[in-house]
Amino acid sequence: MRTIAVLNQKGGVGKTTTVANTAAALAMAGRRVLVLDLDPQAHLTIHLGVEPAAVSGGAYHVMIQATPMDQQIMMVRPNLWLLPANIHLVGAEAELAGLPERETILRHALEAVAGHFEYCMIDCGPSLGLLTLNALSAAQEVLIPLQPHFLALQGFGQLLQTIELVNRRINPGLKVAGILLCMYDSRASLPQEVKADIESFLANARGSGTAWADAQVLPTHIRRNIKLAEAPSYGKTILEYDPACNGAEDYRQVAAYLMATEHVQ
Amino acid sequence: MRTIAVLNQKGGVGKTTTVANTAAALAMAGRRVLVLDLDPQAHLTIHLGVEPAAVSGGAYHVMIQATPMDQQIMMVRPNLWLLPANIHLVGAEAELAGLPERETILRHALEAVAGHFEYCMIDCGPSLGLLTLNALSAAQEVLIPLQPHFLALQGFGQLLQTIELVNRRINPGLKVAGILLCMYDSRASLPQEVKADIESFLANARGSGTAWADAQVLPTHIRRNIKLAEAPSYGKTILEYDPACNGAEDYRQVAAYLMATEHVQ
Ligand SMILES: Nc1ncnc2c1ncn2[C@@H]1O[C@H](COP(=O)(O)OP(=O)(O)OP(=O)(O)O)[C@@H](O)[C@H]1O
Ligand SMILES: Nc1ncnc2c1ncn2[C@@H]1O[C@H](COP(=O)(O)OP(=O)(O)OP(=O)(O)O)[C@@H](O)[C@H]1O
Ligand SMILES: [Mg+2]
Ligand SMILES: [Mg+2]
Repeated sequence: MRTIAVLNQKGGVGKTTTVANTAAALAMAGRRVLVLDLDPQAHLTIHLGVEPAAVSGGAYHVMIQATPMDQQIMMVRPNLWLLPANIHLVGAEAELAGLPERETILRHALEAVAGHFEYCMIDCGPSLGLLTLNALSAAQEVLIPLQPHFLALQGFGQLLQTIELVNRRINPGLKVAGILLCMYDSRASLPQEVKADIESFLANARGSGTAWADAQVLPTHIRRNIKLAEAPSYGKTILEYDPACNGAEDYRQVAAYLMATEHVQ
Repeated sequence: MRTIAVLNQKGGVGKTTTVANTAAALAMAGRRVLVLDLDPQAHLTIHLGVEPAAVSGGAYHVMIQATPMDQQIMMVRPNLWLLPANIHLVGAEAELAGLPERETILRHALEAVAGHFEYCMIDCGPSLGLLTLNALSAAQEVLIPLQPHFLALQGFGQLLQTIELVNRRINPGLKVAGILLCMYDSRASLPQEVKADIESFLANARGSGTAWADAQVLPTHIRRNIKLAEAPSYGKTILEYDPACNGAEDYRQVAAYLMATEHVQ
Protein backbone atom coordinates (compact mmCIF):
# COMPACT_ATOMS: atom_id res chain seq x y z
CA MET A 1 0.00 0.00 0.00
CA ARG A 2 1.47 3.31 -1.16
CA THR A 3 1.10 5.57 1.89
CA ILE A 4 1.35 9.32 1.36
CA ALA A 5 1.21 11.91 4.14
CA VAL A 6 -0.17 15.22 2.91
CA LEU A 7 1.44 17.79 5.12
CA ASN A 8 2.32 21.42 5.61
CA GLN A 9 2.17 23.05 9.03
CA LYS A 10 1.16 26.34 7.41
CA GLY A 11 -2.58 26.50 7.71
CA GLY A 12 -5.10 26.90 4.91
CA VAL A 13 -2.84 25.91 2.00
CA GLY A 14 -4.98 23.15 0.47
CA LYS A 15 -4.11 19.93 2.36
CA THR A 16 -7.66 18.73 2.92
CA THR A 17 -8.78 19.78 -0.55
CA THR A 18 -5.85 17.82 -2.02
CA VAL A 19 -6.53 14.62 -0.07
CA ALA A 20 -10.29 14.63 -0.71
CA ASN A 21 -10.05 15.30 -4.44
CA THR A 22 -6.90 13.36 -5.33
CA ALA A 23 -8.17 10.30 -3.48
CA ALA A 24 -11.53 10.59 -5.23
CA ALA A 25 -9.82 10.80 -8.63
CA LEU A 26 -7.67 7.74 -7.83
CA ALA A 27 -10.78 5.82 -6.70
CA MET A 28 -12.64 6.77 -9.89
CA ALA A 29 -9.64 5.48 -11.86
CA GLY A 30 -10.12 2.14 -10.17
CA ARG A 31 -7.53 2.24 -7.40
CA ARG A 32 -8.60 1.05 -3.95
CA VAL A 33 -7.96 4.04 -1.69
CA LEU A 34 -8.00 4.61 2.07
CA VAL A 35 -7.91 8.18 3.45
CA LEU A 36 -7.20 9.02 7.09
CA ASP A 37 -8.44 12.17 8.79
CA LEU A 38 -5.79 12.95 11.39
CA ASP A 39 -6.85 16.56 11.86
CA PRO A 40 -8.98 17.34 14.94
CA GLN A 41 -10.80 19.90 12.79
CA ALA A 42 -12.23 16.83 10.95
CA HIS A 43 -12.41 18.76 7.70
CA LEU A 44 -11.68 15.74 5.49
CA THR A 45 -14.53 13.91 7.20
CA ILE A 46 -16.85 16.87 6.53
CA HIS A 47 -15.61 17.29 2.97
CA LEU A 48 -16.56 13.68 2.19
CA GLY A 49 -20.06 14.22 3.57
CA VAL A 50 -19.73 12.52 6.97
CA GLU A 51 -20.92 14.33 10.09
CA PRO A 52 -18.11 14.22 12.73
CA ALA A 53 -20.65 14.26 15.58
CA ALA A 54 -22.08 11.01 14.22
CA VAL A 55 -18.68 9.30 14.40
CA SER A 56 -18.54 7.25 17.59
CA GLY A 57 -14.93 6.05 17.30
CA GLY A 58 -12.80 6.95 14.32
CA ALA A 59 -9.19 8.07 14.39
CA TYR A 60 -9.28 8.75 18.13
CA HIS A 61 -10.16 5.14 18.96
CA VAL A 62 -7.51 3.77 16.65
CA MET A 63 -4.79 6.06 18.03
CA ILE A 64 -5.65 6.12 21.73
CA GLN A 65 -7.68 2.98 22.43
CA ALA A 66 -5.94 0.61 20.01
CA THR A 67 -9.21 -0.26 18.27
CA PRO A 68 -8.43 -2.18 15.07
CA MET A 69 -8.37 0.02 11.98
CA ASP A 70 -10.72 -2.21 9.98
CA GLN A 71 -13.43 -1.71 12.61
CA GLN A 72 -13.32 2.07 12.28
CA ILE A 73 -13.04 2.69 8.56
CA MET A 74 -16.11 3.34 6.43
CA MET A 75 -16.73 3.19 2.71
CA VAL A 76 -17.72 6.68 1.55
CA ARG A 77 -17.55 6.21 -2.25
CA PRO A 78 -16.87 3.24 -4.49
CA ASN A 79 -13.20 2.25 -3.93
CA LEU A 80 -12.81 5.02 -1.31
CA TRP A 81 -12.69 4.33 2.43
CA LEU A 82 -12.33 6.87 5.23
CA LEU A 83 -11.01 6.73 8.79
CA PRO A 84 -13.10 9.64 10.11
CA ALA A 85 -12.21 12.14 12.83
CA ASN A 86 -14.33 13.73 15.51
CA ILE A 87 -13.89 16.29 18.28
CA HIS A 88 -12.24 13.72 20.60
CA LEU A 89 -9.15 13.90 18.43
CA VAL A 90 -8.50 17.35 19.95
CA GLY A 91 -7.27 15.63 23.10
CA ALA A 92 -5.22 13.00 21.28
CA GLU A 93 -1.97 14.97 21.08
CA ALA A 94 -1.79 15.23 24.88
CA GLU A 95 -2.91 11.64 25.43
CA LEU A 96 -0.40 10.28 22.93
CA ALA A 97 2.43 12.00 24.77
CA GLY A 98 2.09 9.53 27.64
CA LEU A 99 2.02 6.32 25.57
CA PRO A 100 5.02 4.07 24.81
CA GLU A 101 6.06 4.03 21.11
CA ARG A 102 3.79 7.03 20.70
CA GLU A 103 5.19 7.93 17.27
CA THR A 104 4.55 4.57 15.62
CA ILE A 105 1.02 3.76 16.78
CA LEU A 106 -0.49 4.59 13.40
CA ARG A 107 2.14 2.59 11.47
CA HIS A 108 1.22 -0.54 13.39
CA ALA A 109 -2.51 0.12 13.09
CA LEU A 110 -2.20 0.40 9.31
CA GLU A 111 -0.38 -2.92 8.93
CA ALA A 112 -3.66 -4.78 9.47
CA VAL A 113 -5.32 -3.20 6.42
CA ALA A 114 -2.35 -2.64 4.10
CA GLY A 115 -3.29 -5.62 1.94
CA HIS A 116 -6.74 -4.27 1.14
CA PHE A 117 -5.73 -0.96 -0.41
CA GLU A 118 -3.38 0.33 -3.12
CA TYR A 119 -3.22 3.91 -1.78
CA CYS A 120 -3.46 5.47 1.64
CA MET A 121 -3.51 9.29 1.90
CA ILE A 122 -3.30 10.98 5.28
CA ASP A 123 -4.71 14.47 5.89
CA CYS A 124 -2.76 16.24 8.64
CA GLY A 125 -3.70 19.36 10.56
CA PRO A 126 -1.64 22.56 10.54
CA SER A 127 0.96 21.43 13.09
CA LEU A 128 4.07 19.29 13.52
CA GLY A 129 2.85 17.56 16.67
CA LEU A 130 2.44 13.88 17.57
CA LEU A 131 -0.48 13.22 15.21
CA THR A 132 1.60 14.50 12.31
CA LEU A 133 4.66 12.54 13.48
CA ASN A 134 2.51 9.41 13.43
CA ALA A 135 1.57 10.16 9.84
CA LEU A 136 5.24 10.65 8.91
CA SER A 137 6.21 7.37 10.60
CA ALA A 138 3.49 5.46 8.79
CA ALA A 139 4.07 6.93 5.33
CA GLN A 140 6.67 6.19 2.66
CA GLU A 141 6.10 9.51 0.90
CA VAL A 142 5.17 13.06 1.74
CA LEU A 143 3.21 15.30 -0.62
CA ILE A 144 3.57 18.97 0.36
CA PRO A 145 0.75 21.29 -0.74
CA LEU A 146 2.12 24.79 -0.89
CA GLN A 147 0.41 28.08 -1.51
CA PRO A 148 2.79 30.08 -3.75
CA HIS A 149 2.98 32.99 -1.31
CA PHE A 150 5.98 34.41 0.51
CA LEU A 151 4.65 33.74 4.06
CA ALA A 152 3.78 30.18 3.08
CA LEU A 153 7.42 29.63 2.10
CA GLN A 154 8.76 30.56 5.52
CA GLY A 155 8.04 27.28 7.25
CA PHE A 156 9.18 25.15 4.32
CA GLY A 157 12.68 24.68 5.73
CA GLN A 158 11.37 23.61 9.11
CA LEU A 159 9.00 21.15 7.45
CA LEU A 160 11.88 19.55 5.53
CA GLN A 161 13.97 19.36 8.71
CA THR A 162 11.15 17.55 10.51
CA ILE A 163 10.82 15.06 7.63
CA GLU A 164 14.59 14.51 7.65
CA LEU A 165 14.53 13.87 11.42
CA VAL A 166 11.77 11.29 11.05
CA ASN A 167 13.67 9.71 8.16
CA ARG A 168 16.81 9.34 10.32
CA ARG A 169 15.23 8.28 13.58
CA ILE A 170 11.95 6.45 12.95
CA ASN A 171 11.30 5.81 9.26
CA PRO A 172 14.37 5.50 7.00
CA GLY A 173 12.27 5.01 3.90
CA LEU A 174 10.44 8.32 4.18
CA LYS A 175 10.97 10.71 1.27
CA VAL A 176 9.37 13.81 -0.14
CA ALA A 177 7.47 12.70 -3.25
CA GLY A 178 6.62 16.16 -4.45
CA ILE A 179 5.46 19.69 -3.90
CA LEU A 180 2.02 20.60 -5.17
CA LEU A 181 1.41 24.31 -5.77
CA CYS A 182 -2.16 25.10 -4.74
CA MET A 183 -4.40 28.13 -5.09
CA TYR A 184 -2.26 29.18 -8.02
CA ASP A 185 -3.34 32.57 -9.31
CA SER A 186 -1.78 32.64 -12.78
CA ARG A 187 -2.52 36.33 -13.34
CA ALA A 188 0.10 37.40 -10.77
CA SER A 189 3.89 37.12 -10.91
CA LEU A 190 4.33 36.00 -7.28
CA PRO A 191 3.48 32.33 -7.92
CA GLN A 192 6.05 32.14 -10.72
CA GLU A 193 8.70 33.65 -8.45
CA VAL A 194 7.90 31.28 -5.59
CA LYS A 195 7.91 28.32 -7.98
CA ALA A 196 11.32 29.33 -9.30
CA ASP A 197 12.61 29.69 -5.72
CA ILE A 198 11.48 26.19 -4.77
CA GLU A 199 12.79 24.62 -7.97
CA SER A 200 16.25 26.09 -7.55
CA PHE A 201 16.31 25.01 -3.89
CA LEU A 202 15.41 21.45 -4.93
CA ALA A 203 17.90 21.47 -7.82
CA ASN A 204 20.67 22.23 -5.29
CA ALA A 205 19.52 19.30 -3.17
CA ARG A 206 19.99 16.69 -5.88
CA GLY A 207 22.34 13.95 -4.72
CA SER A 208 22.47 15.36 -1.18
CA GLY A 209 21.13 12.16 0.35
CA THR A 210 18.40 14.07 2.18
CA ALA A 211 14.76 12.97 2.27
CA TRP A 212 14.01 15.60 -0.39
CA ALA A 213 16.97 14.93 -2.70
CA ASP A 214 14.67 13.53 -5.40
CA ALA A 215 11.69 15.78 -4.78
CA GLN A 216 10.27 17.97 -7.51
CA VAL A 217 7.50 20.46 -7.96
CA LEU A 218 4.65 18.56 -9.60
CA PRO A 219 4.22 19.52 -13.26
CA THR A 220 0.55 20.16 -12.46
CA HIS A 221 -0.52 22.99 -10.18
CA ILE A 222 -3.97 23.61 -8.72
CA ARG A 223 -5.47 26.82 -10.05
CA ARG A 224 -7.48 29.00 -7.71
CA ASN A 225 -11.11 28.05 -8.30
CA ILE A 226 -13.99 29.00 -6.01
CA LYS A 227 -15.79 25.73 -6.87
CA LEU A 228 -13.17 23.89 -4.81
CA ALA A 229 -14.33 25.94 -1.82
CA GLU A 230 -18.03 25.37 -2.60
CA ALA A 231 -17.88 21.58 -2.94
CA PRO A 232 -17.23 20.79 0.76
CA SER A 233 -20.44 22.55 1.81
CA TYR A 234 -22.36 19.84 -0.07
CA GLY A 235 -20.17 17.03 1.26
CA LYS A 236 -19.01 16.41 -2.31
CA THR A 237 -15.68 16.03 -4.02
CA ILE A 238 -14.97 18.40 -6.88
CA LEU A 239 -15.41 15.48 -9.31
CA GLU A 240 -19.02 15.15 -8.18
CA TYR A 241 -19.76 18.84 -7.70
CA ASP A 242 -18.46 20.14 -11.03
CA PRO A 243 -16.55 17.53 -13.00
CA ALA A 244 -15.73 19.92 -15.88
CA CYS A 245 -14.24 22.79 -13.85
CA ASN A 246 -10.55 23.68 -13.52
CA GLY A 247 -10.40 22.19 -10.02
CA ALA A 248 -11.61 18.79 -11.20
CA GLU A 249 -9.24 18.83 -14.16
CA ASP A 250 -6.26 19.78 -11.99
CA TYR A 251 -6.89 17.09 -9.40
CA ARG A 252 -7.38 14.43 -12.08
CA GLN A 253 -3.92 15.43 -13.29
CA VAL A 254 -2.49 14.98 -9.78
CA ALA A 255 -3.98 11.48 -9.64
CA ALA A 256 -2.50 10.75 -13.09
CA TYR A 257 0.91 11.94 -11.86
CA LEU A 258 0.74 9.59 -8.88
CA MET A 259 -0.34 6.65 -11.04
CA ALA A 260 2.49 7.40 -13.48
CA THR A 261 5.04 7.24 -10.64
CA GLU A 262 3.84 3.98 -9.12
CA HIS A 263 6.84 2.00 -10.35
CA VAL A 264 9.18 4.38 -8.53
CA GLN A 265 7.74 3.25 -5.26
CA MET B 1 -4.58 50.45 26.29
CA ARG B 2 -7.16 48.84 24.02
CA THR B 3 -5.95 45.24 23.67
CA ILE B 4 -7.28 43.18 20.78
CA ALA B 5 -6.46 39.50 20.18
CA VAL B 6 -6.66 38.63 16.49
CA LEU B 7 -7.59 34.99 16.45
CA ASN B 8 -8.96 32.10 14.44
CA GLN B 9 -7.59 28.59 14.85
CA LYS B 10 -8.27 27.90 11.16
CA GLY B 11 -4.99 28.48 9.43
CA GLY B 12 -4.27 30.86 6.60
CA VAL B 13 -7.33 33.10 6.96
CA GLY B 14 -5.59 36.49 7.23
CA LYS B 15 -4.68 36.94 10.92
CA THR B 16 -1.10 38.11 10.39
CA THR B 17 -2.04 40.24 7.39
CA THR B 18 -4.76 41.89 9.50
CA VAL B 19 -2.51 42.67 12.48
CA ALA B 20 0.37 44.00 10.37
CA ASN B 21 -1.74 46.26 8.18
CA THR B 22 -4.39 47.42 10.65
CA ALA B 23 -1.71 48.29 13.20
CA ALA B 24 0.24 50.17 10.54
CA ALA B 25 -2.86 52.15 9.54
CA LEU B 26 -3.59 53.02 13.19
CA ALA B 27 0.03 54.12 13.67
CA MET B 28 -0.12 56.31 10.54
CA ALA B 29 -3.31 57.87 11.94
CA GLY B 30 -1.30 58.89 15.00
CA ARG B 31 -2.22 56.17 17.48
CA ARG B 32 0.59 54.64 19.55
CA VAL B 33 0.42 50.94 18.76
CA LEU B 34 2.10 47.81 20.15
CA VAL B 35 1.84 44.50 18.27
CA LEU B 36 2.76 41.13 19.76
CA ASP B 37 3.87 38.17 17.69
CA LEU B 38 2.65 35.14 19.64
CA ASP B 39 2.93 32.73 16.72
CA PRO B 40 6.00 30.47 16.65
CA GLN B 41 5.95 30.84 12.86
CA ALA B 42 7.02 34.48 13.53
CA HIS B 43 5.17 35.68 10.45
CA LEU B 44 4.22 39.05 11.94
CA THR B 45 7.90 39.62 12.75
CA ILE B 46 8.85 38.78 9.16
CA HIS B 47 6.00 40.83 7.69
CA LEU B 48 7.30 43.92 9.51
CA GLY B 49 10.80 43.39 8.15
CA VAL B 50 12.51 41.88 11.19
CA GLU B 51 14.59 38.70 10.83
CA PRO B 52 13.48 36.20 13.54
CA ALA B 53 16.96 34.67 13.69
CA ALA B 54 18.30 38.08 14.74
CA VAL B 55 15.90 38.25 17.69
CA SER B 56 17.76 37.17 20.81
CA GLY B 57 14.84 37.31 23.26
CA GLY B 58 11.42 38.44 22.15
CA ALA B 59 8.12 36.85 23.10
CA TYR B 60 9.81 33.68 24.36
CA HIS B 61 11.80 35.58 27.01
CA VAL B 62 8.77 37.55 28.13
CA MET B 63 6.59 34.44 28.40
CA ILE B 64 9.04 31.89 29.77
CA GLN B 65 11.83 33.85 31.47
CA ALA B 66 9.75 36.74 32.82
CA THR B 67 11.90 39.32 31.06
CA PRO B 68 10.19 42.71 31.28
CA MET B 69 8.17 43.56 28.21
CA ASP B 70 9.75 46.99 27.74
CA GLN B 71 13.17 45.37 27.37
CA GLN B 72 12.03 43.18 24.50
CA ILE B 73 9.87 45.45 22.35
CA MET B 74 11.35 47.31 19.38
CA MET B 75 10.13 50.30 17.39
CA VAL B 76 9.63 49.14 13.79
CA ARG B 77 7.79 52.19 12.37
CA PRO B 78 6.86 55.59 13.77
CA ASN B 79 4.23 54.95 16.51
CA LEU B 80 4.49 51.16 15.94
CA TRP B 81 6.31 48.82 18.32
CA LEU B 82 6.74 45.06 18.00
CA LEU B 83 7.34 42.22 20.46
CA PRO B 84 9.05 39.90 17.98
CA ALA B 85 8.99 36.09 17.92
CA ASN B 86 11.68 33.59 17.04
CA ILE B 87 12.01 29.83 16.73
CA HIS B 88 12.32 29.36 20.52
CA LEU B 89 8.61 30.15 20.81
CA VAL B 90 7.95 26.70 19.34
CA GLY B 91 8.83 25.20 22.71
CA ALA B 92 6.84 27.73 24.71
CA GLU B 93 3.51 25.86 24.71
CA ALA B 94 5.10 22.86 26.45
CA GLU B 95 7.16 25.01 28.83
CA LEU B 96 4.16 27.15 29.80
CA ALA B 97 2.22 24.03 30.78
CA GLY B 98 4.44 23.59 33.83
CA LEU B 99 4.28 27.17 35.12
CA PRO B 100 1.89 28.47 37.81
CA GLU B 101 -0.72 30.94 36.53
CA ARG B 102 0.31 29.88 33.06
CA GLU B 103 -2.71 31.49 31.40
CA THR B 104 -2.16 35.00 32.75
CA ILE B 105 1.58 35.47 32.24
CA LEU B 106 1.07 37.78 29.27
CA ARG B 107 -1.61 39.84 31.02
CA HIS B 108 0.81 40.66 33.84
CA ALA B 109 3.68 41.32 31.45
CA LEU B 110 1.57 43.86 29.53
CA GLU B 111 0.62 45.83 32.64
CA ALA B 112 4.10 47.38 32.73
CA VAL B 113 3.69 49.00 29.29
CA ALA B 114 -0.06 49.66 29.15
CA GLY B 115 0.42 53.37 29.83
CA HIS B 116 2.67 53.87 26.80
CA PHE B 117 0.29 52.68 24.08
CA GLU B 118 -3.28 53.30 22.95
CA TYR B 119 -3.62 50.00 21.05
CA CYS B 120 -2.17 46.54 21.46
CA MET B 121 -2.89 43.94 18.77
CA ILE B 122 -1.88 40.30 19.29
CA ASP B 123 -1.22 37.96 16.33
CA CYS B 124 -1.99 34.37 17.32
CA GLY B 125 -1.02 31.20 15.52
CA PRO B 126 -3.54 28.67 14.14
CA SER B 127 -4.28 26.94 17.45
CA LEU B 128 -6.21 27.25 20.70
CA GLY B 129 -3.28 26.33 22.93
CA LEU B 130 -1.63 28.12 25.87
CA LEU B 131 -0.11 30.95 23.83
CA THR B 132 -3.54 31.77 22.46
CA LEU B 133 -5.13 31.45 25.90
CA ASN B 134 -2.60 33.99 27.16
CA ALA B 135 -3.67 36.37 24.42
CA LEU B 136 -7.34 35.89 25.35
CA SER B 137 -6.59 36.50 29.02
CA ALA B 138 -4.70 39.69 28.27
CA ALA B 139 -7.16 41.15 25.77
CA GLN B 140 -10.45 42.98 26.23
CA GLU B 141 -11.59 42.29 22.66
CA VAL B 142 -11.24 39.63 20.03
CA LEU B 143 -11.20 40.38 16.31
CA ILE B 144 -11.90 37.23 14.27
CA PRO B 145 -10.58 37.21 10.68
CA LEU B 146 -12.65 34.77 8.70
CA GLN B 147 -12.25 33.51 5.18
CA PRO B 148 -15.80 33.33 3.75
CA HIS B 149 -15.48 29.64 2.89
CA PHE B 150 -17.50 26.69 4.15
CA LEU B 151 -14.54 24.84 5.76
CA ALA B 152 -13.43 28.03 7.49
CA LEU B 153 -16.87 28.26 9.14
CA GLN B 154 -16.61 24.83 10.77
CA GLY B 155 -14.41 25.82 13.67
CA PHE B 156 -16.26 29.07 14.32
CA GLY B 157 -18.47 27.56 17.02
CA GLN B 158 -15.49 26.04 18.82
CA LEU B 159 -13.69 29.38 18.71
CA LEU B 160 -16.66 31.16 20.29
CA GLN B 161 -16.89 28.44 22.96
CA THR B 162 -13.23 28.94 23.85
CA ILE B 163 -13.71 32.71 24.10
CA GLU B 164 -16.78 32.17 26.30
CA LEU B 165 -14.80 29.84 28.57
CA VAL B 166 -12.02 32.41 28.99
CA ASN B 167 -14.64 35.09 29.65
CA ARG B 168 -16.21 32.99 32.44
CA ARG B 169 -13.07 31.64 34.06
CA ILE B 170 -10.16 34.04 33.57
CA ASN B 171 -11.19 37.30 31.93
CA PRO B 172 -14.78 38.45 32.50
CA GLY B 173 -14.37 41.53 30.35
CA LEU B 174 -13.44 39.63 27.19
CA LYS B 175 -15.81 40.11 24.28
CA VAL B 176 -15.87 39.55 20.55
CA ALA B 177 -15.45 42.97 18.95
CA GLY B 178 -16.13 41.87 15.43
CA ILE B 179 -15.69 39.45 12.56
CA LEU B 180 -13.58 40.61 9.63
CA LEU B 181 -14.23 38.82 6.34
CA CYS B 182 -10.88 38.40 4.58
CA MET B 183 -9.86 37.23 1.09
CA TYR B 184 -13.32 38.22 -0.07
CA ASP B 185 -13.80 37.25 -3.72
CA SER B 186 -16.77 39.37 -4.70
CA ARG B 187 -17.29 37.58 -8.05
CA ALA B 188 -18.52 34.42 -6.31
CA SER B 189 -21.76 33.82 -4.41
CA LEU B 190 -20.15 31.77 -1.59
CA PRO B 191 -18.87 34.78 0.38
CA GLN B 192 -22.33 36.36 0.36
CA GLU B 193 -23.85 33.12 1.62
CA VAL B 194 -21.27 32.73 4.39
CA LYS B 195 -21.71 36.37 5.39
CA ALA B 196 -25.48 35.92 5.62
CA ASP B 197 -24.98 32.75 7.71
CA ILE B 198 -22.74 34.54 10.20
CA GLU B 199 -24.98 37.60 10.41
CA SER B 200 -28.08 35.55 11.17
CA PHE B 201 -26.16 33.53 13.78
CA LEU B 202 -25.04 36.78 15.46
CA ALA B 203 -28.53 38.32 15.23
CA ASN B 204 -29.87 35.34 17.19
CA ALA B 205 -27.20 35.90 19.84
CA ARG B 206 -28.28 39.45 20.65
CA GLY B 207 -29.10 39.80 24.31
CA SER B 208 -27.87 36.27 25.11
CA GLY B 209 -25.24 37.51 27.56
CA THR B 210 -22.51 35.60 25.76
CA ALA B 211 -19.12 37.07 24.89
CA TRP B 212 -20.34 37.49 21.30
CA ALA B 213 -23.79 38.94 22.08
CA ASP B 214 -22.78 42.36 20.69
CA ALA B 215 -20.49 41.14 17.93
CA GLN B 216 -21.09 42.07 14.33
CA VAL B 217 -19.54 41.47 10.97
CA LEU B 218 -17.44 44.55 10.21
CA PRO B 219 -19.02 46.72 7.53
CA THR B 220 -15.70 46.58 5.72
CA HIS B 221 -14.34 43.37 4.25
CA ILE B 222 -10.86 42.68 2.84
CA ARG B 223 -10.99 41.95 -0.86
CA ARG B 224 -8.69 39.30 -2.26
CA ASN B 225 -5.68 41.19 -3.55
CA ILE B 226 -2.37 39.58 -4.50
CA LYS B 227 -0.47 42.71 -3.39
CA LEU B 228 -1.29 41.77 0.22
CA ALA B 229 0.63 38.54 -0.38
CA GLU B 230 3.53 40.32 -2.09
CA ALA B 231 4.14 42.98 0.60
CA PRO B 232 5.52 40.60 3.28
CA SER B 233 8.32 39.45 0.99
CA TYR B 234 9.70 43.01 1.15
CA GLY B 235 9.13 43.31 4.91
CA LYS B 236 6.62 46.05 4.15
CA THR B 237 3.07 46.79 5.18
CA ILE B 238 0.55 47.21 2.37
CA LEU B 239 0.47 50.94 3.13
CA GLU B 240 4.15 51.17 2.21
CA TYR B 241 4.14 48.64 -0.61
CA ASP B 242 1.15 49.94 -2.58
CA PRO B 243 -0.80 52.62 -0.72
CA ALA B 244 -3.40 53.02 -3.49
CA CYS B 245 -4.38 49.36 -3.91
CA ASN B 246 -7.58 47.68 -2.65
CA GLY B 247 -5.71 46.03 0.23
CA ALA B 248 -4.42 49.35 1.58
CA GLU B 249 -7.85 50.95 1.20
CA ASP B 250 -9.59 48.05 2.99
CA TYR B 251 -7.18 48.01 5.93
CA ARG B 252 -7.41 51.78 6.34
CA GLN B 253 -11.17 51.22 6.65
CA VAL B 254 -10.62 48.63 9.37
CA ALA B 255 -8.47 51.09 11.30
CA ALA B 256 -11.17 53.74 10.86
CA TYR B 257 -13.77 51.30 12.19
CA LEU B 258 -11.67 50.66 15.30
CA MET B 259 -11.08 54.37 15.88
CA ALA B 260 -14.82 55.04 15.49
CA THR B 261 -15.61 52.47 18.20
CA GLU B 262 -13.10 53.68 20.76
CA HIS B 263 -15.79 55.18 23.00
CA VAL B 264 -17.50 51.79 23.26
CA GLN B 265 -14.50 50.42 25.04
N1 LIG C 1 -7.44 25.89 -5.48
C1 LIG C 1 -8.32 26.45 -4.63
N2 LIG C 1 -9.06 27.50 -5.03
C2 LIG C 1 -9.94 28.10 -4.19
N3 LIG C 1 -10.16 27.72 -2.93
C3 LIG C 1 -9.47 26.68 -2.47
C4 LIG C 1 -8.52 25.97 -3.27
N4 LIG C 1 -7.99 24.96 -2.54
C5 LIG C 1 -8.57 25.04 -1.32
N5 LIG C 1 -9.48 26.05 -1.28
C6 LIG C 1 -10.26 26.53 -0.13
O1 LIG C 1 -9.34 27.23 0.70
C7 LIG C 1 -9.54 26.88 2.07
C8 LIG C 1 -8.28 26.20 2.60
O2 LIG C 1 -8.12 24.94 1.99
P1 LIG C 1 -7.97 23.61 2.88
O3 LIG C 1 -8.95 23.63 3.99
O4 LIG C 1 -7.95 22.45 1.96
O5 LIG C 1 -6.50 23.87 3.44
P2 LIG C 1 -5.78 23.07 4.61
O6 LIG C 1 -4.33 23.21 4.35
O7 LIG C 1 -6.33 21.70 4.70
O8 LIG C 1 -6.19 23.91 5.90
P3 LIG C 1 -5.88 23.51 7.44
O9 LIG C 1 -4.46 23.91 7.65
O10 LIG C 1 -6.85 24.34 8.23
O11 LIG C 1 -6.11 22.05 7.56
C9 LIG C 1 -10.78 26.00 2.09
O12 LIG C 1 -11.90 26.81 2.36
C10 LIG C 1 -10.84 25.40 0.69
O13 LIG C 1 -12.16 25.13 0.33
N1 LIG D 1 -6.93 39.67 1.14
C1 LIG D 1 -5.92 38.88 0.73
N2 LIG D 1 -5.74 38.69 -0.59
C2 LIG D 1 -4.73 37.89 -1.05
N3 LIG D 1 -3.85 37.26 -0.25
C3 LIG D 1 -3.99 37.43 1.07
C4 LIG D 1 -5.00 38.25 1.64
N4 LIG D 1 -4.87 38.22 2.99
C5 LIG D 1 -3.82 37.42 3.26
N5 LIG D 1 -3.27 36.95 2.10
C6 LIG D 1 -2.18 35.99 1.95
O1 LIG D 1 -2.72 34.71 2.27
C7 LIG D 1 -1.82 33.98 3.09
C8 LIG D 1 -2.48 33.73 4.45
O2 LIG D 1 -2.62 34.94 5.16
P1 LIG D 1 -2.02 35.10 6.64
O3 LIG D 1 -0.66 34.51 6.69
O4 LIG D 1 -2.20 36.51 7.04
O5 LIG D 1 -3.04 34.19 7.41
P2 LIG D 1 -2.94 33.67 8.91
O6 LIG D 1 -4.31 33.44 9.37
O7 LIG D 1 -2.10 34.61 9.69
O8 LIG D 1 -2.15 32.28 8.73
P3 LIG D 1 -1.60 31.34 9.92
O9 LIG D 1 -2.81 30.61 10.40
O10 LIG D 1 -0.60 30.45 9.25
O11 LIG D 1 -1.02 32.24 10.95
C9 LIG D 1 -0.55 34.81 3.18
O12 LIG D 1 0.34 34.37 2.18
C10 LIG D 1 -1.04 36.23 2.90
O13 LIG D 1 -0.03 37.00 2.30
MG1 LIG E 1 -7.16 20.73 6.36
MG1 LIG F 1 -0.38 34.17 10.82
